[in-house]
Amino acid sequence: KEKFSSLSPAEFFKRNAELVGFSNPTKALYQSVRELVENSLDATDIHLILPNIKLSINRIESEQEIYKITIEDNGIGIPQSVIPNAFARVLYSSKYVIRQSRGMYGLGVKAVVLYSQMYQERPIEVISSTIGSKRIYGFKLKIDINKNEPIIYGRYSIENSANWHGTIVTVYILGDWSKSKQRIYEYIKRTHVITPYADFTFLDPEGKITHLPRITNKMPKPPQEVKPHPYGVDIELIKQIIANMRKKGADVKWFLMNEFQGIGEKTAQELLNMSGINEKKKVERLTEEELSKLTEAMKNYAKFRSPSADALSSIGEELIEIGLRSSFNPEFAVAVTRNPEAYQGHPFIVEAGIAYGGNILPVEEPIVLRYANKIPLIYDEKADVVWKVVSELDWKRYGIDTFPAPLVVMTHICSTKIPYKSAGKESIADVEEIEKELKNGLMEAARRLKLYLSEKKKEESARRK
Amino acid sequence: KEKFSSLSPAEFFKRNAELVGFSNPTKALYQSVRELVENSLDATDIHLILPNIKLSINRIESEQEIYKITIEDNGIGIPQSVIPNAFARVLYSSKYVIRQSRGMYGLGVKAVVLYSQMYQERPIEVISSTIGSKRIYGFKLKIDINKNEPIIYGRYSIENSANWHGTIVTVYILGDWSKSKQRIYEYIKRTHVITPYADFTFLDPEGKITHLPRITNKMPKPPQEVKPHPYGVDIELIKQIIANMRKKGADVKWFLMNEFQGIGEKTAQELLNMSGINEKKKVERLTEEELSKLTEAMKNYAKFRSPSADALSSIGEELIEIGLRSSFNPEFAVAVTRNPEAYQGHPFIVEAGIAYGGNILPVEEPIVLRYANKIPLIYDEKADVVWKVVSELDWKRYGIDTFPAPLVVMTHICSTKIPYKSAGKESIADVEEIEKELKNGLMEAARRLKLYLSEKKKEESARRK
Ligand SMILES: Nc1ncnc2c1ncn2[C@@H]1O[C@H](COP(=O)(O)OP(=O)(O)OP(=O)(O)O)[C@@H](O)[C@H]1O
Ligand SMILES: Nc1ncnc2c1ncn2[C@@H]1O[C@H](COP(=O)(O)OP(=O)(O)OP(=O)(O)O)[C@@H](O)[C@H]1O
Ligand SMILES: [Mg+2]
Ligand SMILES: [Mg+2]
Repeated sequence: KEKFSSLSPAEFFKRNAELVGFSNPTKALYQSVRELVENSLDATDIHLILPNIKLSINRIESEQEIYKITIEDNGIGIPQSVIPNAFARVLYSSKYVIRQSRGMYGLGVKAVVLYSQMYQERPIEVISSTIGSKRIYGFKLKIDINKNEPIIYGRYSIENSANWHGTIVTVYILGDWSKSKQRIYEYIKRTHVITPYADFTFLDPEGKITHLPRITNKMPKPPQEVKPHPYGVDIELIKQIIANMRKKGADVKWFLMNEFQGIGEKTAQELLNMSGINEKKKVERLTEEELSKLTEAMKNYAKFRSPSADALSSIGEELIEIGLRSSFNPEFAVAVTRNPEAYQGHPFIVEAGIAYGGNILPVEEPIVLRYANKIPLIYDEKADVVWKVVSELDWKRYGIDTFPAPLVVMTHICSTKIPYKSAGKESIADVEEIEKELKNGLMEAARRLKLYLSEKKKEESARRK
Repeated sequence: KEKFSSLSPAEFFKRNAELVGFSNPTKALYQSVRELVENSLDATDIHLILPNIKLSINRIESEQEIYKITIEDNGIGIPQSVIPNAFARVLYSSKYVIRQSRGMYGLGVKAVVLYSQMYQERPIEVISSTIGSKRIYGFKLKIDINKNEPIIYGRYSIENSANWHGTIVTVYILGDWSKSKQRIYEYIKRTHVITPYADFTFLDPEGKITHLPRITNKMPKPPQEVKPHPYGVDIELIKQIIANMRKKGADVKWFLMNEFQGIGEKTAQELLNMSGINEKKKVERLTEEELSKLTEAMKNYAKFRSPSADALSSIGEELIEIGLRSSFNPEFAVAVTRNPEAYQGHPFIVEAGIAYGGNILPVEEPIVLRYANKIPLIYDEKADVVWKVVSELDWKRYGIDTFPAPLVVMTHICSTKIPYKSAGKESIADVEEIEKELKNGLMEAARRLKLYLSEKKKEESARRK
């Protein structure tokens, strides 16, 4: 009587497109732009390439609001053998590794393609060439939603005579430019402010061209892939690491010392004693109960050093302060980059910035600019843990007696895993460790504001005498 | 250099367990209880069975906080051939049909099993018998996370001599009872308040037994499965309906008149004229472009009647008011059930209740009790569209001059698709049509409060004379 059925991941995220940010045409146009831009930036700055990104949005139908979005980057490109899966297989990604990147789910561009297929019939077009490749490859693709597989509508290759590398993506989606416009411009500008080594060109549907030029050639140190940290383990993760090991027949002591960060010989022995496991036991022969004991030991062992911050790449105090000054022309600006911390085995860094006065108009509530892994977050502000922390701060203690006040607050959280509230990547869940660091970072910046405001008061009362 | 890989849906939701409500052991214990209770209620009241639900949570390990959760219901049971998939295959469900139910994603109980496997090694146990079945079937299951398939650790069947029907689920998870306790009790009590035809027994880890007895035998009219509404279509949905059609070789006119609600002969012809499609054309032979034109025609045709409310099952004004009175002992209570509306082809009904004074203590902000498809929502209040509407209401206009005030507001949204912000089902996205109806429903209830408060004022000033 009840009808049982299963869904492919493509069917699931198409039916529930709001779970990946595609709730309506206005949001869809914004989400498409941000997913494409984030893929292009991951393909460049993580690999120490100065990003050149060209984005255009053109309206191509008069009856329906169908927009053609084209984005071109000079990134590392995508090998032709994986292009179909990268763009047309949901839950397929090169970012399932332990390293900070903007992407993390293997969903982003596929959600754009799914939405594209809902209201118009043109396939997505991808042109790409990897560094040093002799040929440039082109594909026209759709997603077979029932099977979660690519359908190749066309493919070709041409000689790469100019030694180009990068990716060009063209996709057609139902949108609403007039309602999305403001947030799309905000997204691009706020991205450029913290990515001043990137060159952006944007052609909008009204024909307006915006060029945000490269301001510096200095690039941040790229994040490195790291091994899992013991505090981040669970039984199923250990099973997966064992299944993926290249070395066969390894004993459990070798496994602990080589597949995880921060486990030396002495620590490995201690963990095995705690779990009652013989150090010579082959790791593929561990029983369910032994895996459970080992997981428990790793979670409870108190003396691991913190997870490595090599996997992270912060914005930096200098860049944040420059960005605040250039955006707002304030009378005061400060930025704080905290030391690395961790939650559930994932390292993270909180950065906070404050700008005050000058050209900032007084506002009822602080203007809050949230960032996560170098992505500007624009929707769902009130749901974000950052908003909770900013609104719970007692600004009186830092010299802001009343609101309205000319105050801008910027926050950046970077991590090997950002705990977003949903796969649309709009707001961050309130993880205790992150909330605590946000509070400490904001208070540290606010104390510098307090110092400035009290100095300013002294000067003003001195001047009056 | 970049490592490409794919994830099964089980791997994806295990890695990102916070996307399905499992962010930490405290939340996990709560989420496990609510996913199990919601499955038991869907298996009973949708099928006109008076629900008897027995829930127990016992702590079974002293070093780690492992809890054994057992739930038993007298519902329709699950056929033995699908039990393994129902509990151990992510994205498998009987609720992928167009009919109001608490479940909707095919994820809920699987998320419990995934989390269960992360920190302890016992499989989930399921015992079930469908109505009239001669045998009762038992399984011990785990999820093969890499393949997204069940692993059957054990199976058996016994004779069903007592003609029992229902389901018993036992699962072991890492939790934190002291931190979850309050919200778990709130969830159960708030569920019983709007489901007074259900009998709940709850044994908690401290040995306390709570019995919430059946208060009435009167059950709401169950929701019925309906056909898709034209306003809810898109190209891929039409393709899917065509692929699933039993009747082969149907022409497109038959297809429109029989596979959708609200399309008669005249309307079908109009749609085909708008799309330039011959009425005799076989539906499997429609081109991509014709499917696109047909979708556009259905979205733009202005004369469809509203989506059928047969698929819905509201709580009802009487039950809401009784619930408010029994929970709060107020001096005033009112409930409003609005007429059905629709968003994106999905019908929905908003219900609103207000309670004031009496035993309600004055509060700084109204106490807001949110419900969706008869589920109490407890987390993420500030992210919910309901909170936005309640806080934007000008309570002064309705006789509440200042806060603190003794005010409770209840809202219920029921629909064939609740637009949750995430698959953890904690808060509702701000869909314009729903926001508008919430506002209208609350204002309608608030006007009755205003009337009561002004009458009360008159009586009080009359008494003083
Ligand atoms: N412009 C690009 N240049 C190079 N590689 C790209 C580009 N766009 C996409 N890719 C590749 O395709 C993969 C899939 O992209 P997709 O956006 O679906 O997922 P993701 O970026 O890994 O994660 P998320 O869902 O969080 O965005 C990426 O992991 C990347 O390897
Ligand atoms: N107690 C139960 N009695 C009868 N059927 C059940 C019970 N528990 C689960 N099922 C069946 O197993 C299926 C899967 O349950 P699961 O909780 O994973 O998904 P769902 O309830 O369909 O959706 P959601 O993810 O929103 O909870 C259900 O659709 C239902 O058919
Ligand atoms: Mg991406
Ligand atoms: Mg369920």
